[in-house]
Amino acid sequence: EGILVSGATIQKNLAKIGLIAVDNKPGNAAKIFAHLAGAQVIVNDIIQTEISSEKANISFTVGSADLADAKKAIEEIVRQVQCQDVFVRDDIAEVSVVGVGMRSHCGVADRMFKALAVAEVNIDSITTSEIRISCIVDLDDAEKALVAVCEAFELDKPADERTSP
Amino acid sequence: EGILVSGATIQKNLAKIGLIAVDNKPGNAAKIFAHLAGAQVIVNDIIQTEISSEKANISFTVGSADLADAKKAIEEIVRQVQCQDVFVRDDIAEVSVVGVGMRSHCGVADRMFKALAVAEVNIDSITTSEIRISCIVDLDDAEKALVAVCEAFELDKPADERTSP
Ligand SMILES: C[C@@H](O)[C@H](N)C(=O)O
Ligand SMILES: C[C@@H](O)[C@H](N)C(=O)O
Repeated sequence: EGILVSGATIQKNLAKIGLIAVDNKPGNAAKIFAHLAGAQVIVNDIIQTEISSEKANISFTVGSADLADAKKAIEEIVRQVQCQDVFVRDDIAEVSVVGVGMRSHCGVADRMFKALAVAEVNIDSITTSEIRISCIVDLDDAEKALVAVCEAFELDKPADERTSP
Repeated sequence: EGILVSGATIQKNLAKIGLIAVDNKPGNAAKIFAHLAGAQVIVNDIIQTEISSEKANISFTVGSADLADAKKAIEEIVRQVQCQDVFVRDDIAEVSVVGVGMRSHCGVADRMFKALAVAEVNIDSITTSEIRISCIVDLDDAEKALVAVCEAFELDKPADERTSP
């Protein structure tokens, strides 16, 4: 498959806001992110999953410095989007595996999740793209997670000595 | 910010499987994706959001051709991860906006969601990365969504004649 995982990163100073059970109708995502843009909040990753045809969960990460402004903006908008609950976590870190050809994630995702499972690190949320897989974990587990992932992908060895992916 | 949205894409022939309320404890994501890897299913994007400290939603997309194998593999594993419900959608398309410097999504995400809202296209799920923002929409809305997004980012004009982002 030619998947080459070239590195792993950890990002701290991160916070996550989750909106649980937002009305799943056109315009609600636009309302939330327009309101955040208006509050000059820079959003990192956005994740939405559908819970049913009526409801969806939307969560997003911001730099820790923006958390207070983001929280305030979200509190102002929750009623307009019929959101049932807001979840805020500022004790998180994001561990990512980066590389080319991640498209067929199965080899990479499987190995990353297994490494975190063996290290007893809980995965709070997941996002993937063609070039990376990112997991939000507890801040206390950040180093443990990074070490587990580096070992699983043998990132301490030169690329040509690693077993694929 | 130097955000340059360079293009928009639409991907059909896609299906999405959502696992609702999976036990949020270490090892469960590894079980699910190891089982899919064992069934030779190539997974596109993986999205997980937390619903509470006990439960999480995990969804992933596969090519339409892999849906039957993926469904079978998931049915075999749902009890082991205490998943309450499985959601399958094969009537979807993924519309993406691609470009460099998307990191501070607020300008781009906001504009994309607004374009879809005005076109009355419902967003089923969202994933973002440094280089793209992707929304899953109903298959029937695929063309409408692509046109709305291309107009919002003026993709029919040369890059130097567009208003930022
Ligand atoms: C929940 C939210 O994303 C909604 N489905 C929308 O289209 O805006
Ligand atoms: C839900 C699942 O991702 C679980 N939290 C895990 O770590 O595997």
